[in-house]
Amino acid sequence: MIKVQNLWKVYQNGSIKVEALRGVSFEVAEGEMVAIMGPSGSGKSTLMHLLGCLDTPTSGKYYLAGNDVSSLKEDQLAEIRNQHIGFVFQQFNLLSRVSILHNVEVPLIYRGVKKRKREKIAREYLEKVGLGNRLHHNPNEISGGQRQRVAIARALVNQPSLILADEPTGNLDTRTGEEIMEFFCQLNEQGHTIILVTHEENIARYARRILYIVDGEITRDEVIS
Amino acid sequence: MIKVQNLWKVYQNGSIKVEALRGVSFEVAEGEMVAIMGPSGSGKSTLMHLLGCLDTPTSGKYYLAGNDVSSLKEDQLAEIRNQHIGFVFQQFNLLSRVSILHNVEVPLIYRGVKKRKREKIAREYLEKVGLGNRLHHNPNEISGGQRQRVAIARALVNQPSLILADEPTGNLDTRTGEEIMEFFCQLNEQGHTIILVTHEENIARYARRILYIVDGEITRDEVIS
Ligand SMILES: Nc1ncnc2c1ncn2[C@@H]1O[C@H](COP(=O)(O)OP(=O)(O)OP(=O)(O)O)[C@@H](O)[C@H]1O
Ligand SMILES: Nc1ncnc2c1ncn2[C@@H]1O[C@H](COP(=O)(O)OP(=O)(O)OP(=O)(O)O)[C@@H](O)[C@H]1O
Ligand SMILES: [Mg+2]
Ligand SMILES: [Mg+2]
Repeated sequence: MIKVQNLWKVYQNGSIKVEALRGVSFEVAEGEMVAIMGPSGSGKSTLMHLLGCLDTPTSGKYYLAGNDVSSLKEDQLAEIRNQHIGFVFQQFNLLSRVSILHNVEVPLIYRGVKKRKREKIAREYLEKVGLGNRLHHNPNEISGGQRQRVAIARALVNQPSLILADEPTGNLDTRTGEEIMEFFCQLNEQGHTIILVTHEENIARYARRILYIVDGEITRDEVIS
Repeated sequence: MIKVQNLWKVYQNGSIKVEALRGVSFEVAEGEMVAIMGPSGSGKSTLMHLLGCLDTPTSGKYYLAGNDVSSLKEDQLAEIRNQHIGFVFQQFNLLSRVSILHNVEVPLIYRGVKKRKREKIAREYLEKVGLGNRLHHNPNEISGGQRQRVAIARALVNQPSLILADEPTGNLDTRTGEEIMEFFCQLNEQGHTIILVTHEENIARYARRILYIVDGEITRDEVIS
């Protein structure tokens, strides 16, 4: 499903050069659930953005479902992002001026789903994350963890084959975090591939495998029982 | 230091009424360190905003250092916020178009500190949170946890007597989170009053006392050893 070879990402701002990723290589099979852990600033979100086709590497190769992503044009990448990838951003990236219902509808709009059906599906996913009674509030009118849950619902609403979740429980109490992880596990059992970044050990243990990244390099790749 | 009596916060959006805080009462002595825990949506950030004089209650009383906050005018509240309170927001609220150095200087500007001294102090605090080598980057050019650390440095730079931190380690790996908590403990030993919201038990245990809030009400007030 995913094959990453010697990925480098270097940010150059004026005179300062930041090597965010330094020769990262690994594979993820279809249907796997993998956790990524590592210190703040170690390269986790940068890696997730590359995997999500939201950014391109400075060098190295990324094969997604066999295709060399670097060889794809922007419109093909957009297609892949919309159809096959669900991304939960570390800082949610919700549209603040529209309702949470509309926020969750957006990926369905890109897919051409008709309004009546769209609302029904969006409502369903918001109910799954415990926000069925707040559909018409906008993100400024709900709590931090509730926004996080809207971001999760939006990432899943297209039933993407690849789910990338960057700290999906960072703003959630333990119980709510576990409910969300149960939800991810169900999706994984149905065959969705899931890669999640977390700094919480108990959350990482829902996955079968943990990748550790430090200063832009993979230091450990551990299958857990 | 803090005395809260029967605080209510009700949000009315059209027909929907949300009772975010429902008769909250408690006291915090000067120099105490208290943690607040509770489910997502239970009222933690709402309470923090009231304590930080960033918002006013629907009803109830809030006495800060003996003063009835509800009787104070906006300019007096602004004075209190700038001089005496350091607030770490759940979603950081950094200025994205300026450097992290400038972000941390802002509270010092309000205090009339001259440029040379301001830069020196801001640099110091950014070094304390491990970002001394990124001073001239802006928030878009650093990681989520690094932004969180900038927000912490900014909240502390005025050496406020009351520090309110809303999930200060939510985006930090365990080790970095512990370093931040060590920093808070030092400040507490120097006499600063600290109230922090967290969903992580190990972070809460740095405090001497944990308040539990569920559906806008305090359900437990536990001194821990
Ligand atoms: N402007 C608003 N209008 C309507 N409801 C609001 C508004 N702001 C907050 N709320 C609601 O008030 C309740 C408490 O919100 P608050 O942000 O205090 O929760 P919290 O405990 O900080 O949650 P989290 O742990 O998810 O950050 C939530 O149900 C939230 O949706
Ligand atoms: N646009 C940019 N310009 C310069 N440096 C950047 C940029 N974006 C990220 N970085 C740097 O790249 C490194 C990796 O960032 P990344 O966001 O991947 O870390 P992370 O592991 O997700 O951290 P966190 O756990 O704090 O969220 C960090 O040092 C960060 O400051
Ligand atoms: Mg990150
Ligand atoms: Mg909150």
